[in-house]
This record gives sequence, structure tokens and C-alpha cells, in this order.
Amino acid sequence: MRVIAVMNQKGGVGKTTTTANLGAALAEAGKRVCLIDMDPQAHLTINYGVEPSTTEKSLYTMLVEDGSFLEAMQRLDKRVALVPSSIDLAAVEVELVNVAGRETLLRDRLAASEHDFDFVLLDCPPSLGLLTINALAAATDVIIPMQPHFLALQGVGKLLETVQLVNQQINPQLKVAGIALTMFDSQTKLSNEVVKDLQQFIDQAQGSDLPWSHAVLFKTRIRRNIKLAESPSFGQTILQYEPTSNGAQDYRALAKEVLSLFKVI
Amino acid sequence: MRVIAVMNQKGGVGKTTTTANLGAALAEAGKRVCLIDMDPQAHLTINYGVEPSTTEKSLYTMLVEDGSFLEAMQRLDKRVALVPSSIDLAAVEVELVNVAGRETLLRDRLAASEHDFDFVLLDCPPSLGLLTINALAAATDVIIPMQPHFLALQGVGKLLETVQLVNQQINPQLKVAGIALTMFDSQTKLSNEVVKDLQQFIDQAQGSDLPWSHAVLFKTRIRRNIKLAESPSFGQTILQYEPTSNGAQDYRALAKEVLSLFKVI
Ligand SMILES: Nc1ncnc2c1ncn2[C@@H]1O[C@H](COP(=O)(O)OP(=O)(O)OP(=O)(O)O)[C@@H](O)[C@H]1O
Ligand SMILES: Nc1ncnc2c1ncn2[C@@H]1O[C@H](COP(=O)(O)OP(=O)(O)OP(=O)(O)O)[C@@H](O)[C@H]1O
Ligand SMILES: [Mg+2]
Ligand SMILES: [Mg+2]
Repeated sequence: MRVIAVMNQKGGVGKTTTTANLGAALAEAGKRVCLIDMDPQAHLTINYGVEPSTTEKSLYTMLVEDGSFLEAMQRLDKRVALVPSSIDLAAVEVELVNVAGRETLLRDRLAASEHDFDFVLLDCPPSLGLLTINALAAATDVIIPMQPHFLALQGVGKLLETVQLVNQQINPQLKVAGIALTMFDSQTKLSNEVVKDLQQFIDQAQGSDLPWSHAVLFKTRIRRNIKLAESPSFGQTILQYEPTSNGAQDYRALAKEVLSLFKVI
Repeated sequence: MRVIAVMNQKGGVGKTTTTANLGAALAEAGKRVCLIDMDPQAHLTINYGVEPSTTEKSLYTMLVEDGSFLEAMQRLDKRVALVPSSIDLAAVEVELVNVAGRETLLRDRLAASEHDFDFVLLDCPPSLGLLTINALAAATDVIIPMQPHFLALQGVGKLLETVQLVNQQINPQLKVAGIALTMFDSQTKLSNEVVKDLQQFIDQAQGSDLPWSHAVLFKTRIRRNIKLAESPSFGQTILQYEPTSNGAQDYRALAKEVLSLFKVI
């Protein structure tokens, strides 16, 4: 089983859109997928048509009230389950500031339940706070969605520093599987420059013992496609909403790359 | 003097791009502007070509070390000053969790200094945490940049709830000046639907005693323009980098609307 943290402290880079649609594409390819909404904004939860404020069991009950993973999970589909977020999560960092073991609550809850998912995907909030740290502590792999922009590049150093910290102090199996370029506009010089910079950075890490030494820059670029922004308003993934769109094609292609990367195709 | 919090807990909606370029356009129009980078990511600081980690005085020294506003400020231009962010800011929420008066530290520091700016713009992080609360507690007005997408609409309720909370408990002069639509693509049905929803929402609040009863939906749409994403890589605003671009035109137009809204044109 792979536990994948979909993370980037930069806002609005497609973390939620990637978790929702990569998850759907992995399930379409026959894998059993559990999605966990780690963000108090609850956009992943909304994307799947689940009402965040009225769900009783959620990531909050799991992390703060010692609730079980299986209880918090809602089955959405034959191969897709979801642990929804809740508004209460917003205060969790402050609520847990003095609780021992607060960084590994998610890991403990996942370990305490018998379950048979092929993939667990964790949609992280735009920050490097306690919720993201819990995701990194529980994950086997990290996928980093990124917009091919200059400001996006600025955050990568800090992001990888955090991954390294968690790898060294809490979770030695944590590694970066890859970077997925989102909202991609191949026409612009800026996108191509950012791609070059990223590829160079990844190549230089090869052979080192850094947790991103085997990271790839996914060949699939998720192109800008308004259908991806529309589908959450119908409580659907892109595969349900517009199965022939560029958005659907791109996320299926990304799923194929992810499956071959983990050699489970 | 107007203190404007540029806020939205949703990530990547153009808060930093708006603070940087609206600020530059207000200065170009003759106003004295101070920009304050409230985000540990320090993207506003980078956008103006200032190196965040090496600056000694920053928002951190102002809020946590009782430093003065005038000391933390760097003069960038005849009419533009900046209080840079610093990496230390990332831990501030946890560091100050038990400090009395932690929500009004910024307000206190601004009040303690003699200064003669026409506008102070506060670039907020993508969260409703302590740094954003400090901005709201110190502000006279809020400008909300928003992408005309469905998920963006989902956050507005929570955002306004927070504004109302701060207005009632800490800062009775806080009000929402307006919503600025960013990364706007007029071609899409989704943008037009979101515009309709927002306009309706704003109209319904008219005549109430809510802090957004006089809010406007700015007529200026900031169009998607790759030049806006390129300019930070040169440490420049769009007015310096590409003064004739759509991005420059749109932010000058937004500045004009802001000035007429505050009747200081
Ligand atoms: N490829 C795409 N084409 C068009 N719109 C997109 C694409 N990917 C995401 N979006 C839209 O852009 C906005 C930001 O995406 P999303 O919410 O997935 O980012 P995020 O990284 O999860 O944001 P946050 O940091 O707030 O959690 C959303 O409105 C989403 O619907
Ligand atoms: N109108 C625009 N056209 C093209 N690119 C834009 C536009 N506005 C912003 N961008 C780019 O989109 C990305 C997100 O914008 P920005 O960083 O200003 O958002 P933000 O709300 O401050 O994000 P965060 O939530 O991370 O603080 C940046 O790379 C920026 O350069
Ligand atoms: Mg998200
Ligand atoms: Mg920003």
C-alpha cells in the first residue's frame, strides 16, 4: 500500500484538484483508493459532493478525539472512500500544541486499522504546519503539484527541507516520488524555463542519499482546462463530469505514470 | 490613512500579486504607500527584489521582539516602503499561542510610530490564523482577491464570518471595501456565473449593518497575463517590468477605482 502526501505550501497549485482526479483515475484503473482531506477548507470533501459541516465523523474525530480510521471513512464508490475534513480542523494546530506525539496522530490511526487500500492520498493545506507534518509522517511518498511559475520555484527549497526533516526525525521511509506540473501553459517562455530549472535540480540529486534522489518530473503536464474548475460545482470528478476533456485525459495519463513508477501497473 | 488587508484564506488567488502591483500603482498615482509582508513565504518581499532570509529587521522583529515599525521598514522608492517577511514568521502562531494581546500586536506597533503614509497594504497568508487576524485587527479596510471559480466561492462565507468576528470583538472600524476578480478569463461560462453570484450576494447585503454592506465588486478584472508571473523573477513590479502590458493596465485601473472608492482621487 502506498500512502501519498499531495503537498505544497504554496497556495492554489492544484493539490486538491490533483488528489481528487488522480485518485479517481487510479480507481478507474482498478485500484482501491482512500482519499483523506487534511485541509480545514474541505475543498476535496466538497469536490466529491460531501457536505463538510454536517458530517459527524471526520479527520477531526480521527486526530483529536482518538476516533478510528474506519469509522471516519465514507465509502463513495466501489473503489473510492473518503475521510472528510471538518471546520473544527482549523484550530487543530493550536489545540494540539502541547500534546505529545501530535505529529504522528494520523500515522497511528492508519496503523491501528485493518484496511486493504492500494493507495491512500492525503490532500494537504497550503502550509507546513501540523496537519501537513502529520501527512508527511504517515506517508510513504510525496507528490508535489506545482505551477510552472517563478514564485512556485521559490517555495521548493523550504518544502524539501521539511521533507528531509520529517525523513530524518520521524519517518525514514518518506521520499519524494515526483513533481507534477499543473495549470500548464506550454506556450510561455516562463513555463519552459521553470521546467528546465526543475529538471536540472532533480538530475543533480540523483545518486545522493537525499529523500528526492529518485524523484521524477512527471512527463504528464496537467493543462489548464476550465472543466477542472467546473467539476467541483457538480460534486463530481473530471472523469464523471467530462470524461473526454483534456483534464480527464491528463489525469488518466498521470495515473498511468504513477502506477508504472510504483511498478504496479 | 487607509490600512488595507489584502486577504483570502484560499491559496494562489493573487493576494501577493495584487498587494505588489496595486501598491505600485497607488504610488505611481502620487500616494505614499507602505507594504507589509504578513506571509512567512515572503513572496511579496521577493517580488520587490529583497532577500528575505538576510534582512535583520522584519515583521518578525516587529511582532515578536517588540521592534518598532519604523525600524523594520525599508525604503524602496520615493513613495514605496516595505516591511519584509522572514522565515521565523512560520512559527509565530505557535510561539505566541499563550501571549495576551497576540491578535493586536501589529495594530499596536503601527500606532506606536509616527508615520505619514496614505496607504498601508498588508499581504496575508492563505489561512485564517494569527497573522491574518493581526492584519484584520489593524486594518481599516479589506480587499478580497478572488479567482472566479466555484471552490473560491466556497471560502467566502468563512472569510466574511472571520471579518465579522474581528469587527465585533476587536476592530469595529473593519469593513470590506471590495472584491477584486483575478486571473480572469471572460470567455468562460464559469467566470460569468461566479460574477453573477457575487454581485447578487453584495447587493443583498446593502443597507444591512454587516461589515460588507458597502462592499463593491471592482469593475476592473485583473486578466490572466503571464507578465504578472514573470515580473517577480526580476524583483520588479509589473509597472517597472512591462508598463504597457494588460497586467500593468489592469492594476492601474484597479488603483483608480480604489482611489475613487476612498474619495482621495
Ligand atoms: N488544470 C486546471 N485548469 C483550470 N483550473 C484549475 C486547474 N487545476 C486547478 N484548477 C482550479 O484552480 C483553483 C485552485 O486549485 P486547487 O484548489 O486544486 O489548488 P490547491 O493547491 O488545492 O489550493 P489550496 O492551496 O487553497 O489548497 C481551483 O478553483 C481549481 O478548480
Ligand atoms: N493575473 C495573473 N496572470 C498570470 N499569473 C498570475 C496572475 N496573478 C497571479 N499570478 C501568478 O499566479 C501565482 C499565484 O499568485 P499569488 O502568489 O499572487 O497568489 P497568492 O494568493 O498570494 O498565493 P498564496 O495563497 O500562496 O499567498 C503566482 O505565481 C503569480 O505570479
Ligand atoms: Mg486545496
Ligand atoms: Mg501570497
